[in-house]
Amino acid sequence: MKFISIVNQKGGTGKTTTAISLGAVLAQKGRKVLLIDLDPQGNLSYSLGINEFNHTIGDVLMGDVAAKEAIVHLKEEGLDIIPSSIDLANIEISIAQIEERELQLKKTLTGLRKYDYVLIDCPPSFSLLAVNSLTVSNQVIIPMQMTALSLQGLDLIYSTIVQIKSNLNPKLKILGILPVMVDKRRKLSNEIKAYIEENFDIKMFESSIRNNVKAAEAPSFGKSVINYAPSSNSAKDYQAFGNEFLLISK
Amino acid sequence: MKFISIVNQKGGTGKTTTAISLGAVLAQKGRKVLLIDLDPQGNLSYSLGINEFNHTIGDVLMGDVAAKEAIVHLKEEGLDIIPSSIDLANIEISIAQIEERELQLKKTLTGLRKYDYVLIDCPPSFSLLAVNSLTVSNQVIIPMQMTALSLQGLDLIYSTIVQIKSNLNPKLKILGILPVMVDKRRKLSNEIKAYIEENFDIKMFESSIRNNVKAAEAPSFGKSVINYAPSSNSAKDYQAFGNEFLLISK
Ligand SMILES: Nc1ncnc2c1ncn2[C@@H]1O[C@H](COP(=O)(O)OP(=O)(O)OP(=O)(O)O)[C@@H](O)[C@H]1O
Ligand SMILES: Nc1ncnc2c1ncn2[C@@H]1O[C@H](COP(=O)(O)OP(=O)(O)OP(=O)(O)O)[C@@H](O)[C@H]1O
Ligand SMILES: [Mg+2]
Ligand SMILES: [Mg+2]
Repeated sequence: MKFISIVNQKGGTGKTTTAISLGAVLAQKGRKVLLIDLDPQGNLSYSLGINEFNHTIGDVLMGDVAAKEAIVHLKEEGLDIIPSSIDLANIEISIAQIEERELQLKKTLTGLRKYDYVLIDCPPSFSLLAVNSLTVSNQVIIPMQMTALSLQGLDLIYSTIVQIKSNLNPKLKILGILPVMVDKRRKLSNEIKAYIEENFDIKMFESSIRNNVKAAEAPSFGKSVINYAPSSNSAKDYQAFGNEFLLISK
Repeated sequence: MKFISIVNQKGGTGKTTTAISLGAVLAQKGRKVLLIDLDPQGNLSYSLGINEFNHTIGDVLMGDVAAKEAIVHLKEEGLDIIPSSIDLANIEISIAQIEERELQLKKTLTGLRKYDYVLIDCPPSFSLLAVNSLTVSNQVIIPMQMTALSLQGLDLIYSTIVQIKSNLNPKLKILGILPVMVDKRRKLSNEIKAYIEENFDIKMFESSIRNNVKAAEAPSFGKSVINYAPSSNSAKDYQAFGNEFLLISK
């Protein structure tokens, strides 16, 4: 059972879209997948059409409900999800007062059935929630736009992960950077890609996800782009990424 | 002297790019402009080439230094800035313990020279920092991508602003929503725009900012796109927005 953080503290870098799309591709390939929405803004839950639910990841973190009780099964997508809601913002503040606060997710995310992959969608900040995700995870995927501002964020992500690796979770491994919303015609995309490859000791996935309106439309239908528009460029790109992921994530 | 929050808790919606570009356009038109980087990730500071500084907005918030002391003058852009650094993340946590914590920015942002506009760039969350910005502000600009997930965020922004207006700052006024990174060919952009106009009681600016690689390149040169690429589409769009802003912001 692999726990994978989808992380980038920069906003709008395709974290949620990647968590959903990768999850849907893996589910199509017969893997058992659990998605966890760890963002108080609940984009992942919303994108999969989840408006009503009994329990959230916040309830799980507070120890009010067992993780298993908070699971919603999505029949069409073939995967499970633990949703979030805005109460998670206050719960993050409460957890900050607990001793071993970075371990709260690890302590409460127990008693789950045997999933192949648990993908955790993180919020755009290096808040306690993201640290909790990195502390419980085996692997990390970093979706990134190929822009100048994304580079500024990369330093911070890398040093945060190095810190967590040495203090809290030695087994944590960066699987790689996934270039997203790529416009292949742009010189900038290739320049940023090359710069990262030369200056950072982080693997970059071969696959990249093109900028494609279908990915931006899918959330209003409550579906992954994989199911909403299977022949679209973004769906095809995520299929290729899913294959690459399966090879590397052993 | 008008204080304006550039706010949207959704990540990557062009807040920082808008704060810088609008500021640069107003400065070109002879207005005295101060930019405040209120994001611990310091994108605004980085985008304007500020790597070394004596004081940050964090020092100001903690009362360690007068606001005036933290100002950096940017000669080429013709505007002033109070930068931020990652220490702002811990400072936000400290401020949360203070009584009247939503008023800390209002209390410490004093003794400034007479600026025409103070533009405050907010982080991607509805954290205490964003609330402080909204509490001290006269006006709000909401930059938004025209995608389905942006709509989910709009409810939350609106209710947060309504709450602050009734509890903390009755004079707060939403100037409008600015569509950013727009691809005019996309049906989705027009659908989202129409949906907002029909369902939200929030004005939408006539101007919109097109998706344009020059805007994504500018930060690596430490310049606003207005100065980096004055004849680019994004620079022209921000010029038009600057004119519209001046008419409305009276
Ligand atoms: N490949 C793509 N092509 C076009 N639009 C995309 C693509 N991937 C994501 N988007 C859109 O871009 C916006 C940002 O993506 P997303 O919400 O997945 O990023 P995020 O990193 O999770 O953001 P946040 O930091 O706010 O959590 C969304 O409106 C999404 O629908
Ligand atoms: N008009 C545009 N065309 C193309 N790229 C743009 C445009 N405006 C902004 N960008 C790029 O898109 C990314 C997100 O923009 P920006 O950082 O300004 O958003 P933000 O809302 O401040 O993000 P965050 O939520 O992380 O603070 C950046 O890499 C930026 O350079
Ligand atoms: Mg997200
Ligand atoms: Mg920003």
